[in-house]
Amino acid sequence: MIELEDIWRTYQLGDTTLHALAGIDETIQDGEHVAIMGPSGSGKSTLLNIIGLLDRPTRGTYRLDGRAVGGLDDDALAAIRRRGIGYVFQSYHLIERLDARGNVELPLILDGVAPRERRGRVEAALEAVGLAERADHRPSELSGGQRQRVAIARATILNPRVILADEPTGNLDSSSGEQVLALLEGFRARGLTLILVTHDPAVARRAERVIILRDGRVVRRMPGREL
Amino acid sequence: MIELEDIWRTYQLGDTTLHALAGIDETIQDGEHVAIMGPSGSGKSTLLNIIGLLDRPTRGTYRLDGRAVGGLDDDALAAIRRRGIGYVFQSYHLIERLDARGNVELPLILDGVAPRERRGRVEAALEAVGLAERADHRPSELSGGQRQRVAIARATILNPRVILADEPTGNLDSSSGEQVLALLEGFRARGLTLILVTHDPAVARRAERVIILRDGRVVRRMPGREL
Ligand SMILES: Nc1ncnc2c1ncn2[C@@H]1O[C@H](COP(=O)(O)OP(=O)(O)OP(=O)(O)O)[C@@H](O)[C@H]1O
Ligand SMILES: Nc1ncnc2c1ncn2[C@@H]1O[C@H](COP(=O)(O)OP(=O)(O)OP(=O)(O)O)[C@@H](O)[C@H]1O
Ligand SMILES: [Mg+2]
Ligand SMILES: [Mg+2]
Repeated sequence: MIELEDIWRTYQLGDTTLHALAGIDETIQDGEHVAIMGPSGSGKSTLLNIIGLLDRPTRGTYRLDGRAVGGLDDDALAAIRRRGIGYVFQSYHLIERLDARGNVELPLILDGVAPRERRGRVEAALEAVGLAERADHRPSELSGGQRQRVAIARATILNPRVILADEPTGNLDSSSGEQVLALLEGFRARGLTLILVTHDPAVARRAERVIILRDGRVVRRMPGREL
Repeated sequence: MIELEDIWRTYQLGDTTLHALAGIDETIQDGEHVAIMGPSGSGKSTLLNIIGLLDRPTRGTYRLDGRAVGGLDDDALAAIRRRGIGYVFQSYHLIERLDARGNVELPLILDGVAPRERRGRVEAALEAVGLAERADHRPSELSGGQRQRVAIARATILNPRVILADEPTGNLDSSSGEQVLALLEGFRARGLTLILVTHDPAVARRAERVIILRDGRVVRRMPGREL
């Protein structure tokens, strides 16, 4: 369960104070499928980064499974992230030196999975995003959408309990986008929580609940089908 | 005028030969508004890179304004590019060390424009993409869509005769996307050629002509309104 209580994220630029998030109160239950929408610059990625333990709020409390994470040090946060949270970044953050297979395999290696088991799981993950034939391409040898799909395969390979995806279909044609959404939604059958940031109403409509941000605040909440 | 004659772009990966483009024949007239669509990995960015003189075909002839560019050296290509072609990249390629203002100003500096004139033109360009209040933010201090808009402002500031945009609205909400498309289409009033790669049919529909790629080939051409 994700509980956000009066969350602020403030930046200081010279003598200007910028509130990327300005008082977010939100609870997301286990197994929920939530979409976050809002104008460019409204705070969506910032919110996802805080939920994903990649950033700390300036003010407010974040309880993950009932436990306040604000008091934990970076190593403790990293441990929770590695096992429990899969993150598909808006700008992918793939490792240039590794090919698609190497990028997707990395979480398994860090998790101590044996080589033989790794091989099968990586092949399956690449297959599921339609990249079996690009396994040995490095990010620079892949198209934009192919990099996005590598990021998705990497984020989901440890079967994390929470998947955070920041504009996962932004660079995908409708058919690759459909394949990716079906994959992400398929994980929910195992009780996984899926939180997507998207600009695409067609993607948001598939969520149970849509949260709309504007200027760092939640301005509307609605069921996906009402979009 | 852009004339592509039997254009191939081939990559060698070990003993595999991959054709990113496999025989493209296409002519784009001055002032045309063209959208390029197609599945992830179908060759759209590769085609745009060749049109934009950032890449050379493995085979075939590219005539720009009647002149075959294949014989030109890198300096000559760079000179044509700098003045005549504005490119909005799928992954932006902004300079991290410079803020939004600095990134947008760079083409003007390279073109020898005086400081006083530069200031006004940069302010206007940032205003036009809704980023006047983010002028002193570096790319890492901007949202994904804000970076995309900086890339657009930078690509258009020299009023190039051809604008190439690779998924310019991919990270934008509908209202920022609308603002950007209106800006890009506004340039056409001066006779500029606009070539957009997009996955969004709503964006492609606004073009006069849509070219659909699949596996490195053109498989369909149609008027935008038929989408
Ligand atoms: N350096 C390279 N070496 C080998 N293959 C490459 C290289 N660069 C691109 N490719 C391959 O060429 C094909 C076309 O890539 P391109 O980037 O043009 O696709 P795209 O249509 O822009 O896709 P997207 O919609 O995902 O951005 C892809 O299958 C990609 O894997
Ligand atoms: N390091 C930083 N310093 C100052 N301001 C920042 C910093 N990082 C982000 N911002 C600002 O915080 C605001 C929210 O950014 P965020 O990336 O969360 O937006 P977003 O909703 O994800 O936008 P997009 O849809 O364009 O990706 C933006 O206005 C941005 O300029
Ligand atoms: Mg974002
Ligand atoms: Mg591309």
